[in-house]
Amino acid sequence: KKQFAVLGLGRFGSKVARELFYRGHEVIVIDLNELKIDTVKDEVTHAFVGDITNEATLKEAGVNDCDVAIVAESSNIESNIISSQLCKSFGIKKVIAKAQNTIHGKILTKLQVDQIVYPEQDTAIKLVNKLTSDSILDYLELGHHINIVSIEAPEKLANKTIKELALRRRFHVTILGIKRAEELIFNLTDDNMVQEGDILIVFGETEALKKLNLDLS
Amino acid sequence: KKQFAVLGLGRFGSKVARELFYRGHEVIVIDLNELKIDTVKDEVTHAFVGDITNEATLKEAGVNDCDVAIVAESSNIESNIISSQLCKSFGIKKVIAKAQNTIHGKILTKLQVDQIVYPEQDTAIKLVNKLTSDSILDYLELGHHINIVSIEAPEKLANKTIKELALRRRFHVTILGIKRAEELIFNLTDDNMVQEGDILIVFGETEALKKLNLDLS
Ligand SMILES: Nc1ncnc2c1ncn2[C@@H]1O[C@H](COP(=O)(O)OP(=O)(O)OP(=O)(O)O)[C@@H](O)[C@H]1O
Ligand SMILES: Nc1ncnc2c1ncn2[C@@H]1O[C@H](COP(=O)(O)OP(=O)(O)OP(=O)(O)O)[C@@H](O)[C@H]1O
Repeated sequence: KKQFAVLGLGRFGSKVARELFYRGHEVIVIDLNELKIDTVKDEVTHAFVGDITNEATLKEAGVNDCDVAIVAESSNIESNIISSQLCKSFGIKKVIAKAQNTIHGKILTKLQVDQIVYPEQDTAIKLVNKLTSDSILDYLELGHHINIVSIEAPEKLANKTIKELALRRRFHVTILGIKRAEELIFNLTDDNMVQEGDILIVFGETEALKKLNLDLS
Repeated sequence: KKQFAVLGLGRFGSKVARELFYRGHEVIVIDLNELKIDTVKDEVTHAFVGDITNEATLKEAGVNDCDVAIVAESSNIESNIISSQLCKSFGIKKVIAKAQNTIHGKILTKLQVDQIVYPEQDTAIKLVNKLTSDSILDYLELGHHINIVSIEAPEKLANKTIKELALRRRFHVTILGIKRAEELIFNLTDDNMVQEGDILIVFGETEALKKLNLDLS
Protein backbone atom coordinates (compact mmCIF):
# COMPACT_ATOMS: atom_id res chain seq x y z
CA LYS A 1 0.00 0.00 0.00
CA LYS A 2 1.35 3.44 -0.91
CA GLN A 3 1.81 6.42 1.37
CA PHE A 4 0.32 9.69 0.21
CA ALA A 5 0.76 13.28 1.41
CA VAL A 6 -1.84 15.91 0.59
CA LEU A 7 -0.74 19.48 1.20
CA GLY A 8 -3.54 22.01 1.45
CA LEU A 9 -7.17 21.13 2.10
CA GLY A 10 -9.19 23.07 -0.46
CA ARG A 11 -12.06 21.24 -2.17
CA PHE A 12 -9.65 19.36 -4.40
CA GLY A 13 -7.17 18.42 -1.68
CA SER A 14 -9.85 17.37 0.80
CA LYS A 15 -11.51 15.14 -1.75
CA VAL A 16 -8.22 13.53 -2.82
CA ALA A 17 -7.25 12.86 0.81
CA ARG A 18 -10.58 11.40 1.88
CA GLU A 19 -10.94 9.26 -1.22
CA LEU A 20 -7.45 7.79 -0.93
CA PHE A 21 -8.01 6.95 2.73
CA TYR A 22 -11.43 5.47 1.96
CA ARG A 23 -9.72 3.17 -0.54
CA GLY A 24 -7.37 1.90 2.14
CA HIS A 25 -4.25 3.99 1.56
CA GLU A 26 -2.20 5.89 4.15
CA VAL A 27 -2.79 9.60 3.87
CA ILE A 28 -0.96 12.41 5.67
CA VAL A 29 -2.44 15.89 5.34
CA ILE A 30 -1.14 19.32 6.31
CA ASP A 31 -3.04 22.60 6.40
CA LEU A 32 -2.65 25.91 8.22
CA ASN A 33 -6.31 25.92 9.16
CA GLU A 34 -6.85 24.22 12.51
CA LEU A 35 -10.58 23.85 11.95
CA LYS A 36 -10.06 22.04 8.67
CA ILE A 37 -7.52 19.69 10.23
CA ASP A 38 -9.90 18.97 13.07
CA THR A 39 -12.76 18.20 10.65
CA VAL A 40 -10.69 15.85 8.54
CA LYS A 41 -8.57 13.99 11.14
CA ASP A 42 -10.87 10.96 11.39
CA GLU A 43 -10.95 10.58 7.63
CA VAL A 44 -7.19 10.39 7.06
CA THR A 45 -4.22 8.60 8.68
CA HIS A 46 -2.54 11.70 10.16
CA ALA A 47 -3.54 15.36 10.02
CA PHE A 48 -1.17 18.15 11.00
CA VAL A 49 -1.69 21.88 11.44
CA GLY A 50 1.27 23.49 9.71
CA ASP A 51 2.79 25.40 6.86
CA ILE A 52 3.41 23.37 3.69
CA THR A 53 6.32 25.68 2.77
CA ASN A 54 8.18 24.79 5.97
CA GLU A 55 10.73 22.01 5.39
CA ALA A 56 10.88 21.01 9.07
CA THR A 57 7.08 20.75 9.20
CA LEU A 58 7.02 18.48 6.15
CA LYS A 59 9.70 16.22 7.66
CA GLU A 60 8.00 16.05 11.04
CA ALA A 61 4.80 15.01 9.31
CA GLY A 62 6.68 12.31 7.43
CA VAL A 63 6.02 13.80 3.99
CA ASN A 64 9.58 13.05 2.87
CA ASP A 65 8.88 9.31 3.27
CA CYS A 66 5.78 9.35 1.10
CA ASP A 67 5.51 7.71 -2.31
CA VAL A 68 3.26 10.43 -3.68
CA ALA A 69 2.82 14.06 -2.64
CA ILE A 70 -0.07 16.14 -3.87
CA VAL A 71 0.38 19.90 -3.51
CA ALA A 72 -3.26 20.90 -3.51
CA GLU A 73 -3.03 24.52 -2.36
CA SER A 74 -3.28 26.67 -5.47
CA SER A 75 -4.49 30.21 -4.70
CA ASN A 76 -1.11 31.14 -3.26
CA ILE A 77 1.16 30.38 -6.18
CA GLU A 78 4.30 31.10 -4.16
CA SER A 79 3.39 28.55 -1.47
CA ASN A 80 2.47 25.98 -4.09
CA ILE A 81 5.80 26.43 -5.90
CA ILE A 82 7.88 26.36 -2.73
CA SER A 83 6.08 23.30 -1.41
CA SER A 84 6.43 21.51 -4.77
CA GLN A 85 10.15 22.25 -4.84
CA LEU A 86 10.59 20.93 -1.28
CA CYS A 87 8.76 17.72 -2.19
CA LYS A 88 10.99 17.22 -5.24
CA SER A 89 14.09 17.87 -3.08
CA PHE A 90 12.97 15.07 -0.73
CA GLY A 91 13.19 12.71 -3.67
CA ILE A 92 9.50 11.81 -3.49
CA LYS A 93 8.82 9.53 -6.46
CA LYS A 94 5.70 11.29 -7.67
CA VAL A 95 4.92 14.93 -7.01
CA ILE A 96 1.59 16.17 -8.28
CA ALA A 97 0.55 19.81 -8.07
CA LYS A 98 -2.65 21.71 -8.72
CA ALA A 99 -1.84 24.75 -10.84
CA GLN A 100 -3.80 27.97 -10.88
CA ASN A 101 -3.06 28.77 -14.53
CA THR A 102 -0.73 27.84 -17.36
CA ILE A 103 2.09 30.18 -16.31
CA HIS A 104 2.04 28.59 -12.88
CA GLY A 105 1.98 25.23 -14.63
CA LYS A 106 5.03 26.06 -16.75
CA ILE A 107 7.01 26.99 -13.65
CA LEU A 108 6.04 23.70 -12.02
CA THR A 109 7.14 21.84 -15.14
CA LYS A 110 10.55 23.46 -14.88
CA LEU A 111 10.72 22.18 -11.29
CA GLN A 112 10.10 18.73 -12.83
CA VAL A 113 6.81 18.24 -10.99
CA ASP A 114 5.57 14.90 -12.31
CA GLN A 115 1.95 15.79 -12.96
CA ILE A 116 0.13 19.10 -13.05
CA VAL A 117 -3.61 19.25 -12.49
CA TYR A 118 -6.01 21.97 -13.70
CA PRO A 119 -9.37 20.93 -12.22
CA GLU A 120 -11.36 24.04 -13.14
CA GLN A 121 -9.99 24.34 -16.66
CA ASP A 122 -10.28 20.62 -17.45
CA THR A 123 -13.86 20.47 -16.20
CA ALA A 124 -14.64 23.60 -18.22
CA ILE A 125 -13.45 21.90 -21.41
CA LYS A 126 -15.41 18.75 -20.58
CA LEU A 127 -18.56 20.82 -20.04
CA VAL A 128 -18.08 22.75 -23.27
CA ASN A 129 -17.58 19.49 -25.17
CA LYS A 130 -20.85 18.24 -23.76
CA LEU A 131 -22.70 21.51 -24.45
CA THR A 132 -21.52 21.78 -28.03
CA SER A 133 -22.23 18.25 -29.20
CA ASP A 134 -25.62 17.27 -27.86
CA SER A 135 -25.61 13.75 -29.09
CA ILE A 136 -22.31 12.67 -27.66
CA LEU A 137 -22.80 11.54 -24.10
CA ASP A 138 -19.40 10.23 -23.30
CA TYR A 139 -16.21 9.31 -25.06
CA LEU A 140 -13.03 7.35 -24.66
CA GLU A 141 -9.92 8.46 -26.46
CA LEU A 142 -8.09 5.40 -27.71
CA GLY A 143 -5.32 7.13 -29.54
CA HIS A 144 -4.72 10.22 -31.59
CA HIS A 145 -8.02 10.95 -33.24
CA ILE A 146 -9.58 7.58 -32.54
CA ASN A 147 -12.50 7.36 -30.17
CA ILE A 148 -15.37 5.34 -28.86
CA VAL A 149 -18.38 7.53 -28.12
CA SER A 150 -21.84 6.88 -26.81
CA ILE A 151 -24.36 8.79 -28.88
CA GLU A 152 -28.07 9.23 -28.18
CA ALA A 153 -30.00 7.90 -31.18
CA PRO A 154 -32.33 10.65 -32.39
CA GLU A 155 -35.93 9.95 -33.44
CA LYS A 156 -35.11 9.68 -37.11
CA LEU A 157 -33.03 6.57 -36.49
CA ALA A 158 -35.76 4.77 -34.59
CA ASN A 159 -37.02 1.57 -36.19
CA LYS A 160 -34.12 1.40 -38.64
CA THR A 161 -32.02 -1.72 -38.72
CA ILE A 162 -28.24 -1.72 -38.31
CA LYS A 163 -28.09 -2.64 -42.02
CA GLU A 164 -30.30 0.28 -43.01
CA LEU A 165 -28.25 2.71 -40.91
CA ALA A 166 -25.19 1.81 -42.99
CA LEU A 167 -22.97 3.80 -40.64
CA ARG A 168 -19.78 2.21 -41.90
CA ARG A 169 -20.50 3.03 -45.52
CA ARG A 170 -21.91 6.51 -44.90
CA PHE A 171 -19.61 7.73 -42.14
CA HIS A 172 -16.73 5.26 -41.81
CA VAL A 173 -17.62 4.47 -38.21
CA THR A 174 -18.41 1.16 -36.57
CA ILE A 175 -21.24 0.56 -34.19
CA LEU A 176 -19.92 -1.61 -31.36
CA GLY A 177 -23.08 -1.92 -29.33
CA ILE A 178 -26.37 -0.48 -28.17
CA LYS A 179 -27.27 0.53 -24.66
CA ARG A 180 -30.99 0.11 -24.12
CA ALA A 181 -32.39 1.01 -20.67
CA GLU A 182 -29.50 -0.27 -18.53
CA GLU A 183 -28.87 -3.26 -20.82
CA LEU A 184 -25.91 -3.48 -23.15
CA ILE A 185 -26.24 -5.36 -26.42
CA PHE A 186 -22.89 -6.17 -27.91
CA ASN A 187 -23.53 -9.00 -30.30
CA LEU A 188 -25.33 -7.01 -32.97
CA THR A 189 -26.53 -8.37 -36.28
CA ASP A 190 -27.66 -6.53 -39.41
CA ASP A 191 -31.27 -7.04 -38.43
CA ASN A 192 -31.07 -5.49 -34.96
CA MET A 193 -33.42 -2.53 -34.96
CA VAL A 194 -32.62 0.76 -33.26
CA GLN A 195 -35.31 1.87 -30.81
CA GLU A 196 -36.10 5.34 -29.55
CA GLY A 197 -34.01 6.14 -26.49
CA ASP A 198 -31.22 3.80 -27.54
CA ILE A 199 -27.66 4.87 -26.98
CA LEU A 200 -25.29 3.81 -29.74
CA ILE A 201 -21.71 2.95 -28.87
CA VAL A 202 -19.75 3.98 -31.91
CA PHE A 203 -16.08 3.65 -32.80
CA GLY A 204 -14.21 5.69 -35.36
CA GLU A 205 -11.88 8.55 -36.10
CA THR A 206 -12.62 11.92 -34.51
CA GLU A 207 -13.43 13.59 -37.83
CA ALA A 208 -15.73 10.77 -38.89
CA LEU A 209 -17.54 10.87 -35.53
CA LYS A 210 -17.93 14.63 -35.87
CA LYS A 211 -19.64 14.19 -39.24
CA LEU A 212 -21.92 11.53 -37.79
CA ASN A 213 -22.74 13.78 -34.85
CA LEU A 214 -23.58 16.69 -37.16
CA ASP A 215 -25.79 14.48 -39.27
CA LEU A 216 -27.63 13.17 -36.21
CA SER A 217 -28.25 16.54 -34.50
CA LYS B 1 -25.86 28.67 -33.01
CA LYS B 2 -26.71 28.85 -29.32
CA GLN B 3 -26.36 31.84 -27.00
CA PHE B 4 -24.51 31.28 -23.76
CA ALA B 5 -24.21 33.38 -20.59
CA VAL B 6 -21.34 32.83 -18.17
CA LEU B 7 -21.75 34.46 -14.80
CA GLY B 8 -18.56 34.87 -12.79
CA LEU B 9 -15.08 34.68 -14.24
CA GLY B 10 -13.11 32.39 -11.95
CA ARG B 11 -10.82 29.86 -13.61
CA PHE B 12 -13.76 27.64 -14.51
CA GLY B 13 -16.01 30.41 -15.83
CA SER B 14 -13.23 32.08 -17.82
CA LYS B 15 -12.31 28.83 -19.49
CA VAL B 16 -15.92 27.95 -20.32
CA ALA B 17 -16.51 31.40 -21.81
CA ARG B 18 -13.35 31.51 -23.91
CA GLU B 19 -13.73 27.98 -25.17
CA LEU B 20 -17.37 28.47 -26.21
CA PHE B 21 -16.47 31.66 -28.08
CA TYR B 22 -13.48 30.00 -29.69
CA ARG B 23 -15.84 27.34 -31.02
CA GLY B 24 -18.01 29.95 -32.67
CA HIS B 25 -20.80 30.44 -30.13
CA GLU B 26 -22.17 33.70 -28.76
CA VAL B 27 -21.02 34.25 -25.20
CA ILE B 28 -22.13 36.96 -22.77
CA VAL B 29 -20.15 37.27 -19.53
CA ILE B 30 -20.76 39.24 -16.35
CA ASP B 31 -18.35 39.81 -13.48
CA LEU B 32 -17.96 42.44 -10.75
CA ASN B 33 -14.26 42.73 -11.44
CA GLU B 34 -13.57 45.44 -14.04
CA LEU B 35 -10.06 44.20 -14.68
CA LYS B 36 -11.28 40.69 -15.50
CA ILE B 37 -13.94 42.04 -17.84
CA ASP B 38 -11.36 44.19 -19.56
CA THR B 39 -9.00 41.22 -20.01
CA VAL B 40 -11.67 38.94 -21.45
CA LYS B 41 -13.71 41.33 -23.65
CA ASP B 42 -11.92 40.45 -26.92
CA GLU B 43 -12.39 36.76 -26.27
CA VAL B 44 -16.19 36.78 -25.84
CA THR B 45 -19.17 38.38 -27.61
CA HIS B 46 -20.13 40.82 -24.83
CA ALA B 47 -18.57 41.41 -21.43
CA PHE B 48 -20.32 43.42 -18.72
CA VAL B 49 -19.15 44.67 -15.34
CA GLY B 50 -22.00 43.90 -12.99
CA ASP B 51 -23.55 41.89 -10.21
CA ILE B 52 -24.87 38.48 -11.21
CA THR B 53 -27.47 38.64 -8.42
CA ASN B 54 -29.03 41.77 -9.88
CA GLU B 55 -32.04 40.95 -12.08
CA ALA B 56 -31.89 44.24 -13.99
CA THR B 57 -28.21 43.70 -14.73
CA LEU B 58 -28.88 40.22 -16.10
CA LYS B 59 -31.69 41.53 -18.32
CA GLU B 60 -29.62 44.47 -19.60
CA ALA B 61 -26.87 42.02 -20.53
CA GLY B 62 -29.39 39.85 -22.38
CA VAL B 63 -28.93 36.84 -20.13
CA ASN B 64 -32.70 36.16 -20.11
CA ASP B 65 -32.56 35.51 -23.88
CA CYS B 66 -29.79 32.95 -23.64
CA ASP B 67 -30.24 29.24 -24.33
CA VAL B 68 -27.76 28.23 -21.65
CA ALA B 69 -26.61 30.05 -18.50
CA ILE B 70 -23.60 28.90 -16.52
CA VAL B 71 -23.38 30.24 -12.99
CA ALA B 72 -19.65 29.90 -12.49
CA GLU B 73 -19.16 31.92 -9.30
CA SER B 74 -18.95 29.46 -6.45
CA SER B 75 -17.09 30.86 -3.42
CA ASN B 76 -20.06 33.01 -2.51
CA ILE B 77 -22.78 30.40 -2.17
CA GLU B 78 -25.48 33.01 -1.64
CA SER B 79 -24.66 34.82 -4.90
CA ASN B 80 -24.52 31.53 -6.76
CA ILE B 81 -27.92 30.44 -5.44
CA ILE B 82 -29.58 33.80 -6.10
CA SER B 83 -28.13 34.02 -9.58
CA SER B 84 -29.19 30.43 -10.37
CA GLN B 85 -32.72 31.15 -9.19
CA LEU B 86 -32.91 34.30 -11.34
CA CYS B 87 -31.76 32.34 -14.39
CA LYS B 88 -34.41 29.68 -13.77
CA SER B 89 -37.05 32.39 -13.35
CA PHE B 90 -36.14 33.78 -16.80
CA GLY B 91 -37.10 30.43 -18.25
CA ILE B 92 -33.60 29.79 -19.60
CA LYS B 93 -33.69 26.26 -21.08
CA LYS B 94 -30.51 25.04 -19.46
CA VAL B 95 -29.07 26.43 -16.24
CA ILE B 96 -25.76 24.97 -15.12
CA ALA B 97 -24.14 25.90 -11.84
CA LYS B 98 -20.78 25.20 -10.23
CA ALA B 99 -21.33 24.07 -6.66
CA GLN B 100 -18.89 24.50 -3.82
CA ASN B 101 -19.94 21.33 -1.99
CA THR B 102 -22.74 18.78 -1.86
CA ILE B 103 -24.99 20.80 0.45
CA HIS B 104 -24.77 23.70 -1.99
CA GLY B 105 -25.47 21.19 -4.76
CA LYS B 106 -28.58 19.86 -3.02
CA ILE B 107 -29.99 23.36 -2.70
CA LEU B 108 -29.36 23.96 -6.39
CA THR B 109 -31.13 20.70 -7.21
CA LYS B 110 -34.18 21.90 -5.31
CA LEU B 111 -34.11 25.04 -7.46
CA GLN B 112 -34.24 22.63 -10.42
CA VAL B 113 -30.88 23.73 -11.78
CA ASP B 114 -30.38 21.45 -14.79
CA GLN B 115 -26.77 20.46 -14.20
CA ILE B 116 -24.46 20.89 -11.24
CA VAL B 117 -20.71 20.87 -11.69
CA TYR B 118 -18.07 20.01 -9.07
CA PRO B 119 -14.76 20.61 -10.88
CA GLU B 120 -12.43 20.18 -7.92
CA GLN B 121 -14.15 17.10 -6.51
CA ASP B 122 -14.57 15.38 -9.89
CA THR B 123 -10.95 15.97 -10.81
CA ALA B 124 -9.92 14.69 -7.38
CA ILE B 125 -11.76 11.40 -7.99
CA LYS B 126 -10.29 11.11 -11.49
CA LEU B 127 -6.78 11.63 -10.06
CA VAL B 128 -7.33 9.10 -7.28
CA ASN B 129 -8.62 6.56 -9.83
CA LYS B 130 -5.45 7.05 -11.82
CA LEU B 131 -3.17 6.90 -8.75
CA THR B 132 -4.75 3.76 -7.37
CA SER B 133 -4.98 1.67 -10.52
CA ASP B 134 -1.87 2.03 -12.57
CA SER B 135 -3.03 -0.17 -15.36
CA ILE B 136 -6.24 1.63 -16.23
CA LEU B 137 -5.46 4.42 -18.65
CA ASP B 138 -8.90 5.59 -19.53
CA TYR B 139 -12.46 4.53 -19.16
CA LEU B 140 -15.93 5.11 -20.51
CA GLU B 141 -18.93 4.65 -18.27
CA LEU B 142 -21.69 3.04 -20.27
CA GLY B 143 -24.21 2.65 -17.52
CA HIS B 144 -24.35 1.91 -13.84
CA HIS B 145 -21.33 -0.22 -13.17
CA ILE B 146 -20.62 -1.06 -16.80
CA ASN B 147 -17.47 0.25 -18.39
CA ILE B 148 -15.04 0.06 -21.25
CA VAL B 149 -11.47 0.62 -20.07
CA SER B 150 -8.12 0.71 -21.78
CA ILE B 151 -5.60 -1.22 -19.73
CA GLU B 152 -1.86 -1.44 -20.25
CA ALA B 153 -0.92 -5.09 -20.70
CA PRO B 154 1.79 -5.94 -18.16
CA GLU B 155 4.83 -8.06 -19.07
CA LYS B 156 3.31 -11.28 -17.79
CA LEU B 157 0.63 -11.15 -20.48
CA ALA B 158 3.09 -10.72 -23.33
CA ASN B 159 3.13 -13.53 -25.87
CA LYS B 160 -0.09 -15.06 -24.58
CA THR B 161 -2.92 -15.57 -27.03
CA ILE B 162 -6.44 -14.22 -26.50
CA LYS B 163 -7.48 -17.84 -25.94
CA GLU B 164 -4.80 -18.39 -23.30
CA LEU B 165 -5.74 -15.16 -21.50
CA ALA B 166 -9.26 -16.55 -21.02
CA LEU B 167 -10.40 -13.17 -19.67
CA ARG B 168 -14.06 -13.97 -20.10
CA ARG B 169 -13.84 -17.22 -18.13
CA ARG B 170 -11.49 -15.91 -15.45
CA PHE B 171 -12.84 -12.41 -14.93
CA HIS B 172 -16.16 -12.14 -16.79
CA VAL B 173 -14.84 -9.32 -18.98
CA THR B 174 -14.70 -9.10 -22.77
CA ILE B 175 -11.70 -7.87 -24.71
CA LEU B 176 -13.01 -5.63 -27.48
CA GLY B 177 -9.73 -4.75 -29.09
CA ILE B 178 -6.03 -4.08 -28.81
CA LYS B 179 -4.28 -0.79 -29.34
CA ARG B 180 -0.77 -1.41 -30.60
CA ALA B 181 1.42 1.63 -31.32
CA GLU B 182 -1.26 3.93 -32.77
CA GLU B 183 -3.04 1.04 -34.52
CA LEU B 184 -6.34 -0.36 -33.33
CA ILE B 185 -7.11 -4.02 -33.87
CA PHE B 186 -10.78 -4.76 -33.46
CA ASN B 187 -11.37 -8.02 -35.26
CA LEU B 188 -9.61 -10.27 -32.76
CA THR B 189 -9.41 -14.03 -33.01
CA ASP B 190 -8.44 -16.59 -30.37
CA ASP B 191 -4.96 -16.82 -31.85
CA ASN B 192 -4.11 -13.11 -31.70
CA MET B 193 -1.12 -12.78 -29.43
CA VAL B 194 -0.72 -9.94 -26.90
CA GLN B 195 2.57 -8.08 -27.29
CA GLU B 196 4.47 -6.04 -24.75
CA GLY B 197 3.27 -2.45 -24.76
CA ASP B 198 -0.19 -3.42 -26.02
CA ILE B 199 -3.18 -1.63 -24.60
CA LEU B 200 -6.20 -3.85 -24.11
CA ILE B 201 -9.67 -2.39 -24.58
CA VAL B 202 -11.80 -4.32 -22.15
CA PHE B 203 -15.53 -4.25 -21.47
CA GLY B 204 -17.25 -5.44 -18.33
CA GLU B 205 -18.83 -4.60 -15.01
CA THR B 206 -16.95 -2.30 -12.64
CA GLU B 207 -16.35 -5.00 -10.05
CA ALA B 208 -15.10 -7.46 -12.66
CA LEU B 209 -12.74 -4.87 -14.13
CA LYS B 210 -11.45 -4.09 -10.64
CA LYS B 211 -10.55 -7.75 -10.10
CA LEU B 212 -8.83 -7.86 -13.49
CA ASN B 213 -6.93 -4.69 -12.67
CA LEU B 214 -5.80 -6.09 -9.31
CA ASP B 215 -4.67 -9.27 -10.96
CA LEU B 216 -2.69 -7.37 -13.60
CA SER B 217 -0.91 -4.93 -11.24
N1 LIG C 1 1.30 27.74 3.34
C1 LIG C 1 0.28 26.97 3.65
N2 LIG C 1 0.45 25.91 4.45
C2 LIG C 1 -0.58 25.08 4.75
N3 LIG C 1 -1.82 25.23 4.29
C3 LIG C 1 -2.05 26.28 3.47
C4 LIG C 1 -1.03 27.19 3.11
N4 LIG C 1 -1.59 28.12 2.29
C5 LIG C 1 -2.88 27.82 2.17
N5 LIG C 1 -3.18 26.71 2.87
C6 LIG C 1 -4.44 26.02 2.97
O1 LIG C 1 -4.79 25.58 1.68
C7 LIG C 1 -6.21 25.45 1.63
C8 LIG C 1 -6.84 26.02 0.40
O2 LIG C 1 -6.11 26.08 -0.70
P1 LIG C 1 -6.58 26.96 -1.92
O3 LIG C 1 -6.50 28.37 -1.59
O4 LIG C 1 -5.91 26.44 -3.12
O5 LIG C 1 -8.09 26.65 -1.98
P2 LIG C 1 -8.99 26.63 -3.23
O6 LIG C 1 -8.41 27.38 -4.36
O7 LIG C 1 -10.33 27.00 -2.74
O8 LIG C 1 -8.90 25.13 -3.54
P3 LIG C 1 -9.97 24.27 -4.28
O9 LIG C 1 -10.17 24.91 -5.60
O10 LIG C 1 -9.32 22.94 -4.30
O11 LIG C 1 -11.18 24.33 -3.45
C9 LIG C 1 -6.77 26.20 2.80
O12 LIG C 1 -7.36 25.24 3.65
C10 LIG C 1 -5.58 26.87 3.44
O13 LIG C 1 -5.65 26.85 4.84
N1 LIG D 1 -22.16 38.86 -7.21
C1 LIG D 1 -21.23 38.78 -8.16
N2 LIG D 1 -21.48 39.33 -9.37
C2 LIG D 1 -20.57 39.26 -10.36
N3 LIG D 1 -19.39 38.66 -10.25
C3 LIG D 1 -19.09 38.09 -9.06
C4 LIG D 1 -19.99 38.13 -7.98
N4 LIG D 1 -19.40 37.47 -6.93
C5 LIG D 1 -18.20 37.07 -7.35
N5 LIG D 1 -18.00 37.43 -8.63
C6 LIG D 1 -16.87 37.14 -9.46
O1 LIG D 1 -16.74 35.75 -9.59
C7 LIG D 1 -15.39 35.44 -9.88
C8 LIG D 1 -14.80 34.32 -9.09
O2 LIG D 1 -15.66 33.39 -8.62
P1 LIG D 1 -15.20 32.37 -7.52
O3 LIG D 1 -15.03 33.04 -6.25
O4 LIG D 1 -16.11 31.22 -7.62
O5 LIG D 1 -13.78 31.97 -7.98
P2 LIG D 1 -13.07 30.65 -7.80
O6 LIG D 1 -13.67 29.84 -6.71
O7 LIG D 1 -11.63 30.97 -7.74
O8 LIG D 1 -13.44 29.99 -9.14
P3 LIG D 1 -12.64 28.91 -9.89
O9 LIG D 1 -12.51 27.77 -8.95
O10 LIG D 1 -13.49 28.67 -11.08
O11 LIG D 1 -11.32 29.52 -10.20
C9 LIG D 1 -14.57 36.64 -9.54
O12 LIG D 1 -14.05 37.12 -10.75
C10 LIG D 1 -15.55 37.59 -8.92
O13 LIG D 1 -15.29 38.93 -9.32
